[in-house]
This record gives sequence, C-alpha cells and structure tokens, in this order.
Amino acid sequence: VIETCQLVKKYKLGAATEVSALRGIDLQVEEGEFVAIMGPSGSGKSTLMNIIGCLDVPTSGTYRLSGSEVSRMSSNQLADLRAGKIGFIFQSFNLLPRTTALENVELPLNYQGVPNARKRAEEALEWVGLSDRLHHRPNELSIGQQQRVAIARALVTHPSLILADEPTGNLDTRASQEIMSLLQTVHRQGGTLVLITHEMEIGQHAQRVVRLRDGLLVFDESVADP
Amino acid sequence: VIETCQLVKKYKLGAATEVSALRGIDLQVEEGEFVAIMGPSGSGKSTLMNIIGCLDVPTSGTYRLSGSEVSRMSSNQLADLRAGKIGFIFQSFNLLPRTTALENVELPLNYQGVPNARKRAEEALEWVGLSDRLHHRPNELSIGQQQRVAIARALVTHPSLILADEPTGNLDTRASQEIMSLLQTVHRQGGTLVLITHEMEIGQHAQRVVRLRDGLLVFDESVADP
Ligand SMILES: Nc1ncnc2c1ncn2[C@@H]1O[C@H](COP(=O)(O)OP(=O)(O)OP(=O)(O)O)[C@@H](O)[C@H]1O
Ligand SMILES: Nc1ncnc2c1ncn2[C@@H]1O[C@H](COP(=O)(O)OP(=O)(O)OP(=O)(O)O)[C@@H](O)[C@H]1O
Ligand SMILES: [Mg+2]
Ligand SMILES: [Mg+2]
Repeated sequence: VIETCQLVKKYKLGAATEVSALRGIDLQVEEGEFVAIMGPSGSGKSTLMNIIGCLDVPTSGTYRLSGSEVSRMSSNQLADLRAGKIGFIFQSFNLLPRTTALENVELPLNYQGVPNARKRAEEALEWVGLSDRLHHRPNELSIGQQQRVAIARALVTHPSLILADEPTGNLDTRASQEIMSLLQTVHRQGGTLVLITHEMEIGQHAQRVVRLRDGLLVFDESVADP
Repeated sequence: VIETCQLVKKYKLGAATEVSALRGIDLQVEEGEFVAIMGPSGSGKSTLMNIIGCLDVPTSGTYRLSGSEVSRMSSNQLADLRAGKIGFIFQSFNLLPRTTALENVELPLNYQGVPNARKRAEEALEWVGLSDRLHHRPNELSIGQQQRVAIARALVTHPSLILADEPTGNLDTRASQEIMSLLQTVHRQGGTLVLITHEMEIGQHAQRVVRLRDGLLVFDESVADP
C-alpha cells in the first residue's frame, strides 16, 4: 500500500545552508502490515511520515499510495485521503486549541458527513480513557491527555492506514500499554499500521522494524512473532 | 529549598465542573537533592511543577522557596527567581517560535545582562548536541531537537534549582542518556534537581522518588544509591 523510491527531502535555510532530512529512502509496506520506524532524534522519521501521510512533498523520488503516484493526485483526492483513509497521529498532536476534546475528535466525521458523529466521537474518547474530559479544550488537558485526544481523532474514522508518530511518548507505562493494545486491535481488524517510536518496548509490538539514521534506511527486518 | 504544605489546585470548567488537579500536597526538597516525580498521565505532575516554579499559584496551601513564602513575593522578586535562580524545562518546550535556537537560549542571559551571552548560549547548545542547528527556528527542528534547545535554555544561566518536566520524553535512548549525564553533572556541582518522568529508567537516576496519583502524594522514598 506504501511504495517509496529514492525519496529525498532537502530543506534550504537561508542562502548558504541546506539540510538533507531524507537522502534516498526506499520503503515498501504491504496492506495489513505493522511496521515500526525507529532511529535517533533528528534522523528523519517525522519527515518521512509526513510525506507518507501526504502532508508534505519530497524534493525528489516517487511515492505510490495504493498503487497511485501521489505527486499526480488532485488536491481533492489528497484531501479525501487525509480525511478518511489515513489516520494521522501527530507527534505534536495538532489539536484545534479553541475546541473541546469532543469537537476535535468529531471534526473528521463531520468533514465526511458521517451520521451519529457525536456518539462515535464519545466512543473513541472512551477507547483512550478520556470519557471524563470531553469538554476540556487542549490547554485544559495534561500533555498525555492531549496526546490521547489526537489518537482518538485519528482512529474515529476507522482508517485503513494509520500513521502514528510517537503515540506513547508522553504516556506512563499503563496508558502506553492501553494505547498499544488499542492499536493492535485496529491492526488485527485489517488495518495497516506504521508507527514511529524511540522506545524499544513499543517497537517490539511490530512485525517489522525499520531504522533511520541521518536520513538513510540502515536496517529493515522482520522481527520474531510479537 | 522547597517546602509545600497542603497544596491544593482546582480548575473550574464552566459553571458545573471542577477538576481537583492537586488535593493537598506536602513536599519538602532539601538543597542539593535529586528528586524524581512520577505518576500516571493526568495525575497532577505538571500542575505541581508549575507552582514550584512560580509560574502558577495554588488555590490553597502554602509554598516556601528558600524559606520565603512565595504568595507574599512581589512580581519583581518572582521574575528574578524565574529568570536566574530557577531553570525550567517545560514539557511542551515553550520556545519562541520566530527566534532561532541560539537566540532562544541567549534570552535568559540577556535578561540578566550577562556578558558574553552569545558565546555561553553556543556552549549550552553544544552540551545538548545541537551545534549544527544554532540558526534553526523551532519549526525547522525535530521535536527531540526542540526539547534539547529547551534544556539548553534552562541550564545556560547555571540556576541553583532545576525543574525538568519530562526532559527525555521525545528523545532516543542515546540522546536521553546524554541529557541525564548532563543533568547529573549539574546536580553534582551542587544544584537541586526536581525531574518529572514517566520512564522508570530515568527515575532510577534520582536519589528519591515521589509518586502522584489523582492529585495526591502516594509514595515518597529514597532509592538505593543510583
Ligand atoms: N486549565 C485546566 N483546566 C481544567 N483542568 C485542567 C487544566 N489543566 C490541567 N487540568 C487537569 O488537571 C489534571 C492534572 O494535569 P497535569 O498537567 O498536572 O497532569 P500531568 O501529571 O502532568 O500529566 P501528563 O503526564 O499527561 O503530562 C488533568 O487531569 C487535567 O485534565
Ligand atoms: N523546516 C525545516 N527546515 C530545516 N530543517 C528541518 C526542517 N524540519 C526538519 N528539519 C531537520 O531535518 C531533520 C529531520 O527532522 P525530523 O523531524 O524528521 O526528525 P525526527 O527523526 O522525527 O526526530 P525526533 O525523533 O526528534 O522527532 C532534523 O535534523 C531537523 O533539524
Ligand atoms: Mg519526529
Ligand atoms: Mg505533564
């Protein structure tokens, strides 16, 4: 479902400096796979995830999603993908600040015109243990609670591809385990799951681990049955 | 150096809802101690830290910092404390968005009128491994890099009290270890260090672990020599 070929991403900073965040990434993910992306801070994980999630474009290289070349898609097609087919859990949450937890989770359902949006959003917040925080805005929640609202928002549309960028970074062990079992359930129901983590215990839940270092793929192996 | 008595913090949400984030906290920290504050997501760790760091006031209860009751301090005294004596590493970094990493770290030194501010800021960014990112603004840095800029900014004034809220949450193992040895060095030089973490391996670096659950202190013990 994901096929990248020689993905390169360069950032220009002023006239003299250029940062190569990705230096030619070839990554293939089959439908229904669970892949963990690991690597040091600054190695290019979020940059790669943003391109896979159609939120950013590479400097060069190709990216085919479910067989279609993304660079040739219309902005409507991309918006559709982002709203319904792909569930994106951002490393910095990206919640709407003046909107409650419930409204933030309801938003993608309203965008798609799904009936019963409020009820489904309440359910998603229950999956992540936040039933008693529905009417809090992001700045009225702890950081780990904000992260869980972002997770509920990504899963509420039942997307077929879930891209999770460090979904447990701000959670205690028990909340982390609850989120991982939630993601495992979604994966068992047939979803494709790509998850960035710097925690070994979290990466071990995956079937396959891919490692980035300085914008290059240095490791790509299936792990023993998790 | 820190002495709280029955600290309570309540948030009112609309007319009907009240959240008790802290329900009567008694915490005493001696000068030169290294204490880890742990506990589930939403248990009140950041709320407690913000009161200790004089960034928030309790609903009731007393807080004495180096023997002085904080609620009786003038706003100038509080600003002085926050600028020079207390180094605060925020869980969400709180960097100035339109300012480079170097300028963000230099800011507290300029506020104090310290000479050689630029050189000292460069040094602090070297301690956290970001010498090659001095002129990047926060949105031109990875999340873990932003966290390390926040750490450099807190340490550059050589504060006597360091309050670190999840300083390694977004870092890989190696970068985490580098930050912990940096904090250990500061502690060995006589600093008082209060560190919030949800990671057991990080908590084990401390001499004493304090656990919060639902706004109450449920555990407070010295750990074996780390
Ligand atoms: N401004 C606010 N208004 C209402 N409730 C709030 C506000 N800020 C925090 N809370 C609530 O107070 C509780 C404690 O929040 P706090 O940020 O201290 O938790 P925490 O232990 O730091 O959590 P985490 O590990 O997720 O960062 C949470 O349940 C949160 O929902
Ligand atoms: N807008 C930008 N301009 C310039 N450089 C950037 C920009 N965004 C990212 N970078 C750089 O690209 C590199 C990769 O960043 P990225 O966010 O993908 O790393 P990461 O692996 O997700 O790190 P972390 O684990 O800390 O989140 C970093 O070194 C960063 O400094
Ligand atoms: Mg990242
Ligand atoms: Mg917190």
